[in-house]
Amino acid sequence: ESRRIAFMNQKGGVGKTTTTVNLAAAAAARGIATLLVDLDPQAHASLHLGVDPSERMDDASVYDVLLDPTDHEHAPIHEAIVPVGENLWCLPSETDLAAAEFELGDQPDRHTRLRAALATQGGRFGAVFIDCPPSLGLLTLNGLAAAGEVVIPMQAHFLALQGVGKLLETIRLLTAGEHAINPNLTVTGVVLCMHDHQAAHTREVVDDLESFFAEAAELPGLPWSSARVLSPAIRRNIKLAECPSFGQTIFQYAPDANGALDYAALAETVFGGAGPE
Amino acid sequence: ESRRIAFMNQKGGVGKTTTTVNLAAAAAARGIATLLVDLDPQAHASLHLGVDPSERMDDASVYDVLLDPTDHEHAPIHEAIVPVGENLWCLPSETDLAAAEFELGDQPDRHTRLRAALATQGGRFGAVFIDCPPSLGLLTLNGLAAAGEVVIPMQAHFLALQGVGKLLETIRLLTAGEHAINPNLTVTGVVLCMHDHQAAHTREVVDDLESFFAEAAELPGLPWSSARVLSPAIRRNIKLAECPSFGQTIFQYAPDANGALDYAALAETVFGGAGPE
Ligand SMILES: Nc1ncnc2c1ncn2[C@@H]1O[C@H](COP(=O)(O)OP(=O)(O)OP(=O)(O)O)[C@@H](O)[C@H]1O
Ligand SMILES: Nc1ncnc2c1ncn2[C@@H]1O[C@H](COP(=O)(O)OP(=O)(O)OP(=O)(O)O)[C@@H](O)[C@H]1O
Ligand SMILES: [Mg+2]
Ligand SMILES: [Mg+2]
Repeated sequence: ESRRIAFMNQKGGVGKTTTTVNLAAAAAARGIATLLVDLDPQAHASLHLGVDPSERMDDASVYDVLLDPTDHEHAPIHEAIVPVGENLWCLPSETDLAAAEFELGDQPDRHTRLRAALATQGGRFGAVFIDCPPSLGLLTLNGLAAAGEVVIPMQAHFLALQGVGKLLETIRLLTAGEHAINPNLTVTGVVLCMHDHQAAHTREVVDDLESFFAEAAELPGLPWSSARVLSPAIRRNIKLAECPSFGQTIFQYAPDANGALDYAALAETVFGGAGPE
Repeated sequence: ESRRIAFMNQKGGVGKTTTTVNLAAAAAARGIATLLVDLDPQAHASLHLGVDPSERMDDASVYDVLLDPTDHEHAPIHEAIVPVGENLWCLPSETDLAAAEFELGDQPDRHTRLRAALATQGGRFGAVFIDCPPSLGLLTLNGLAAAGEVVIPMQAHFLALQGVGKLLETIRLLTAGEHAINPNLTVTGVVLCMHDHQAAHTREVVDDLESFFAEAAELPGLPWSSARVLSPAIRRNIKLAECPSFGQTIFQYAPDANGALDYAALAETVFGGAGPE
């Protein structure tokens, strides 16, 4: 009943952070103790939740936790997780996280550092949402190894379908084989972000996605056998682009805006009994 | 008179590729022999120009050129550069490029591989446009070391201003000090992408940018002392989002669309005598 979801897509600017933050806020509003883990050195999820790394130079961040994922007396995990709202916590990022890929470079457990760190938190959180950077590197792999599920934010363009293919291949590498890093990882689905129902090719792209998932459903044992296009699509809404600069979620900034309605409805899809347990 | 421009911004999805491709096409249309170098393992600039890495598995790419940047008889540079239109060539990317960061990891000249490769091409191209991935890693550093100028595509959000500060710091590290990798690198300016003149905070963000550059102009010797907000801003135009999926530039796909008009006008700003020589 504890959901660990990695929000990943190696393509930049598709709505990973916007989705991770606002879905986490919606989960918290539903009474779920929610932790957002910011795995992007650019720290936009942290900033979006009002946590500014430049004001936390002496405080622990997810970088420190990756370097030391234990819970011994002075371990960074005890200080790194900060409350940001009711039922909502953040494990924030910082610029130095960019160095983690090199510093952990050849450690045998370099992919499972975050998983080890989250294991120290037991049942504290009902939902852990992991915001991944736009790459398939070590940080994203830590997110995927630590999660039980993957959600793929994307835009409904044909070019985006190519990227999804590559992304699913990465997930398969993590789940297949006898030394699989995370054999039970499943793909819960795709979130359509910045969605324009009227655009010329939108319907075709969505149809392509839906038939892909319908075919996958016939092939049990694939990580995406029960994946689907999650509804509703998140419509383009300027309020969603404005609120991060003010350190506010859409629910704080513009609770009646389409962006708030769409993410609240998406939270109902993900948490309302339709998702994997 | 040969312009080498790196299009960089570590933030994802801000319009780097869209700008590099369409500005390159506009330069070619003005009669300038133009080379687009795709430094992103996701190869969207290559795909946008109709070059599909999955159909070129046995062909040389920018990856091979980074591993061997010479022009000896069988060097990859001789085959990697492919014509994609009148006055327009592409040095395409491929998925394996993601491995370059590790493979070049500790070579002393790992930052200047692309520069060495482009030096083999002499005066062949009047313009070299380098599309960078959404990071400040080794690939982007190769792009910055190989360029004479930097153009920063971005969106007019307050959060974007933070990222620009970090980006300029990176440029300063490359240009300052006695061992500077590229001391003559200058910032030509910012391209405002997906611009919405009507949005609530757009004017404020643009004002912030313009005053930042006005102050920088008073401090000679900074890499951005003559940087400016380049005009026009590129308006949000759905045609720009559609054409990459068909391997077409905006000038091929929708030559009368606002996207075509805006990028043609931007080319006039960059090449019409207003840029550095
Ligand atoms: N539905 C939406 N309507 C309007 N703007 C949106 C919407 N979703 C996201 N945006 C804006 O689009 C931009 C990219 O979104 P976001 O930062 O969430 O993407 P990302 O995938 O996390 O990017 P990165 O790859 O850099 O981590 C941001 O400026 C964001 O505010
Ligand atoms: N002016 C515009 N109007 C509408 N859509 C645009 C515009 N500029 C870019 N886009 C679309 O926005 C998305 C992101 O643009 P683009 O891929 O050029 O950004 P990028 O900075 O290169 O991303 P990445 O960081 O992943 O390399 C693409 O789907 C693109 O087609
Ligand atoms: Mg993000
Ligand atoms: Mg790009």
